[in-house]
Amino acid sequence: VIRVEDLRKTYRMGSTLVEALRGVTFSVERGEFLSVMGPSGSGKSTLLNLIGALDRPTSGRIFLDGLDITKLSEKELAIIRRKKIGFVFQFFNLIPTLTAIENVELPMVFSGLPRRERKRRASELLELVGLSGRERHKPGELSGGEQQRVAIARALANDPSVILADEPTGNLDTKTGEEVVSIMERLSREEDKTVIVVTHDPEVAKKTSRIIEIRDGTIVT
Amino acid sequence: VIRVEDLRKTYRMGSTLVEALRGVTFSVERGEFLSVMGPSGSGKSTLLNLIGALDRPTSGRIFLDGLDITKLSEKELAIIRRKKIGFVFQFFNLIPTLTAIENVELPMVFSGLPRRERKRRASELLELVGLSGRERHKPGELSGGEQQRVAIARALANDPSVILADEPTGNLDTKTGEEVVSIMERLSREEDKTVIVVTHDPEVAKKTSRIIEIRDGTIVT
Ligand SMILES: Nc1ncnc2c1ncn2[C@@H]1O[C@H](COP(=O)(O)OP(=O)(O)OP(=O)(O)O)[C@@H](O)[C@H]1O
Ligand SMILES: Nc1ncnc2c1ncn2[C@@H]1O[C@H](COP(=O)(O)OP(=O)(O)OP(=O)(O)O)[C@@H](O)[C@H]1O
Ligand SMILES: [Mg+2]
Ligand SMILES: [Mg+2]
Repeated sequence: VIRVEDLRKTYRMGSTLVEALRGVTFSVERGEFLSVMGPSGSGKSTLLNLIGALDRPTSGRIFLDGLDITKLSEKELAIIRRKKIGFVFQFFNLIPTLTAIENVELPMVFSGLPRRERKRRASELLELVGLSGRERHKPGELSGGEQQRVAIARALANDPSVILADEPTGNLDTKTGEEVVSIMERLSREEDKTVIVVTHDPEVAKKTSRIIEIRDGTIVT
Repeated sequence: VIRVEDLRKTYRMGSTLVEALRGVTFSVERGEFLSVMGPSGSGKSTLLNLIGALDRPTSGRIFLDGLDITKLSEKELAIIRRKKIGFVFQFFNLIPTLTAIENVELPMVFSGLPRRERKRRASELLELVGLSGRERHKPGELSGGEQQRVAIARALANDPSVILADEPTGNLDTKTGEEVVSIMERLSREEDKTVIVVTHDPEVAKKTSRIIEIRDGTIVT
């Protein structure tokens, strides 16, 4: 359901070029639970951002459900992102002026879910990640790991078929981290969702069905 | 060299009170390498922020080198923070408009180090954390773990006698994380610095001389 072909990404900084991805090719099946590992700075977030249509590759192709998303306009990409993809950012990207529950509701506001249904689902998702007592806290009133869990709940808001999670357990204790990984594993196994998790934690990778290793912008497994 | 007595911190949110720390007492010797562990939301960052004089306790006392810092003015606290304490924030708090090397230089600008000495030391510290090739990148042009390492280098800028690190390896791969922990261990053993690291990673805690466990705002070890 996801395929990338010879994907490259070069960042330009003034006169310096940084090759973050240097030709990455792989496929992911529907319902697969895949992890991407590699040293700090090896290109993992760059890869996830391209698959999640949050950034454009320098060259190469990305197929989502058979559709080459590198050929789409910004508008078409925004629709695909909203409907199909749930993204957990490495640094959460929560909106600081909204409460935890309002942050989780936001994707459902854009997809037009009725208010009552939206609030009920947001509350359920916060309960799922263990944050029922923190619905009205704003991000500044939450701990690091609590913010991370709000970001995970938000990624699940529109029940996406693809979940891309960039280091979703970095700020969580072992037990809470295991609960998050088992939520993602269950979504892939029971609801046939395709889950890609970038992680540094071998314990998280162990629970996935396949590990892709990246080093210096290329796949080494 | 650090002692906290019956430390309490209650956050007020409108009409709601959140008791983040409920009476914490312990001491840390000079040159000790201590870890603080506990579930997400248990009060670790709150504790570190109080010891680092970044926030005021609701009640209780904090002694730094025998001086009760809870009795000091904002101005006196700022001087102590700048001279004695190096703080690695859970989310780095780098200045987005400055490059990596400028971020590391900044504490030395405030402490009045001559420009050439400041630049030499900042470059050395970035090399120590493995970022020589990224000195001119701004935070937005760095990966998560690279930003984290800039924050670690910056905390060491004024050669502080106390280093407080809040989850310094959450975004680092195993090898890079081990390098950071061994830097901290060496600073405590060879230079008699007092290092407190908040961590979720048992592998990091294993390298420390003592582990304090916090749960629901109190010490449980
Ligand atoms: N906007 C940018 N401009 C220039 N270089 C960049 C930019 N974003 C990332 N880089 C560089 O590209 C490389 C890959 O970055 P990326 O964020 O994908 O790494 P990563 O594998 O996610 O690392 P980490 O595990 O530390 O989060 C890094 O070396 C980084 O310095
Ligand atoms: N400004 C605030 N207002 C209200 N509640 C707060 C505030 N800051 C933190 N809290 C609450 O206090 C508790 C302790 O927060 P703290 O950040 O110290 O936890 P932590 O142990 O560092 O967690 P983590 O491992 O997730 O970073 C949390 O439950 C959090 O919701
Ligand atoms: Mg990353
Ligand atoms: Mg914290």
